[in-house]
Amino acid sequence: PAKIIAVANQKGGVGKTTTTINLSACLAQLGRRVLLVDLDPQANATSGLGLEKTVGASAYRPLLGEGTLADKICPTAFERLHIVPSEVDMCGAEIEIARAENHLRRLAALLEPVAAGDQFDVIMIDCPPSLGILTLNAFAASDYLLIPLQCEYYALEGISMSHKVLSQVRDNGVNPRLQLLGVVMTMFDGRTRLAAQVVEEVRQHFGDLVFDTVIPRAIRLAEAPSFGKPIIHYDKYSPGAAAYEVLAGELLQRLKP
Amino acid sequence: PAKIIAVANQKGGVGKTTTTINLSACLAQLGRRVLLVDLDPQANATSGLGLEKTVGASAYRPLLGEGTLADKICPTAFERLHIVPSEVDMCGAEIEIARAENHLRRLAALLEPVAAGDQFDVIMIDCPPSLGILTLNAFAASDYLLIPLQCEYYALEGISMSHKVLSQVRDNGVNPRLQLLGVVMTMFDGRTRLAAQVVEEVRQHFGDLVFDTVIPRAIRLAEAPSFGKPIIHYDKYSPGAAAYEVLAGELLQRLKP
Ligand SMILES: Nc1ncnc2c1ncn2[C@@H]1O[C@H](COP(=O)(O)OP(=O)(O)OP(=O)(O)O)[C@@H](O)[C@H]1O
Ligand SMILES: Nc1ncnc2c1ncn2[C@@H]1O[C@H](COP(=O)(O)OP(=O)(O)OP(=O)(O)O)[C@@H](O)[C@H]1O
Ligand SMILES: [Mg+2]
Ligand SMILES: [Mg+2]
Repeated sequence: PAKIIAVANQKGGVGKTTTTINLSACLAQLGRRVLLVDLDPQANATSGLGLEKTVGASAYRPLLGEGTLADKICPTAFERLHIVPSEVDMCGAEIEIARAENHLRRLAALLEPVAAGDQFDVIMIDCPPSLGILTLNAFAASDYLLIPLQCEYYALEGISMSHKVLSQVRDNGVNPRLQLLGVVMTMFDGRTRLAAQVVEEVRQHFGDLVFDTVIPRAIRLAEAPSFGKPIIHYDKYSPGAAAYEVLAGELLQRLKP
Repeated sequence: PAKIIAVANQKGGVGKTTTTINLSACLAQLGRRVLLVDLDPQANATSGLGLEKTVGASAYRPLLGEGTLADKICPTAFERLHIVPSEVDMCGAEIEIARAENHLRRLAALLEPVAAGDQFDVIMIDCPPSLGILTLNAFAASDYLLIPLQCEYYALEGISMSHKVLSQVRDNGVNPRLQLLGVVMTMFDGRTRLAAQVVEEVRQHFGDLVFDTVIPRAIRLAEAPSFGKPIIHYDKYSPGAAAYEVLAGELLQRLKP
């Protein structure tokens, strides 16, 4: 069965989508079969992998009880990497799901048959920048939580909130198996004191939970999505590509049974 | 009566809070009496102005019908600048407000007496990175919408969504007076081609609606919130401070009757 990893952080613009796309692509390159679920109405992971945003293509209708998630799985241009795309309709999803039955475990119920099958080794879920219904559904459906953390002041403030919600989801029985896989430092700019201070503070706070690999701020990472490609397919020898390749290796070490 | 401006963009990390804090501080320096309403559960504008996040201090209870907004207005350390702080409880607000009566105009009803009075000239609302209930309440309560737009690819993709929602709010009668005050380009990094491409594309799309002033990517802007100060009080002579001062002047030109 596949391991399910939610990539989440309430703080916006910290590199959730960039991390989900590039880790998924690197894991596929290492031979794992990966499904990326784009749960963000902005559909950045969908366009970042070169797909159009098509009405009706997302998990939206299945989350409201119409059809299965398997119907929505599409291939991408990249070997061993599939996606459940997002769409604009997902904006309305939060309110409609909030009013539905069993509103926190709807994604969990949809993903169970997909994860139980033999099609995928890893399922990565890209979450919107909030702790609303869609993100809580991702927490309820996942084995692990991965928190990208930008090396800046505001990002530091928000980390305790995500951690608190993880404990709540685990302790109130919504998903007792959810564990924090780790915290990934992103957009590290070696020229500033601020970045180094934030990394030090996070390591003091979270210790070994912080991945050794730090993702540098690198313009090629911001350019790649405009070509619909992960960094290893856009600029294979760039610092951003190297960092995500090393991170993928570190992630596999942590997933070992 | 005060003019009410919502600062919003569904995309995360584009500079909504940084723009709300620094424009508010510059307008106060220019002699305007400003109220900043922090509508984001992350409460970044609250801590960025040096206030603690205190339980019960936010607009949360008034939005659910308990008490007035006037009760929640606090002074800041900066002359002519007041704030309605945010708090963690605001996370739960979206679901509770969604179930309440008149759920889109609850903030509008709370702000009406404050704006009608003679205490403030400008009210700025910092929105969370979503188009959910809290942001829709801000749209319903405001005279103008200001959209900060990061000079990067994903930010470009999201701009049409905010514009679409603005038209919906105006045309379906929730708030017929809402206008787009403009689009502010943020985190412009002159060393990259990507930033210049994005600015050009936005100017083609939105023409005169794009402010002339472009906010540069400047590390001092990211450092200032860790000292609880707007940039003009943290590093008055920095490029970030100059850019927001010029932007404040341009904004006042656009607000002229
Ligand atoms: N290491 C990096 N170096 C440079 N730019 C980066 C890096 N990581 C991400 N970016 C860029 O920063 C912006 C924010 O990243 P991204 O969209 O991945 O964050 P996010 O957390 O998914 O945002 P949201 O909260 O809106 O979902 C994007 O324009 C992205 O291209
Ligand atoms: N012009 C700038 N130059 C450098 N850093 C900036 C600039 N503007 C904002 N920042 C930093 O970038 C990060 C994102 O900015 P900010 O938090 O204001 O965005 P936001 O849109 O309010 O985010 P959210 O979507 O989470 O509410 C912050 O760490 C902030 O300090
Ligand atoms: Mg994203
Ligand atoms: Mg903000």
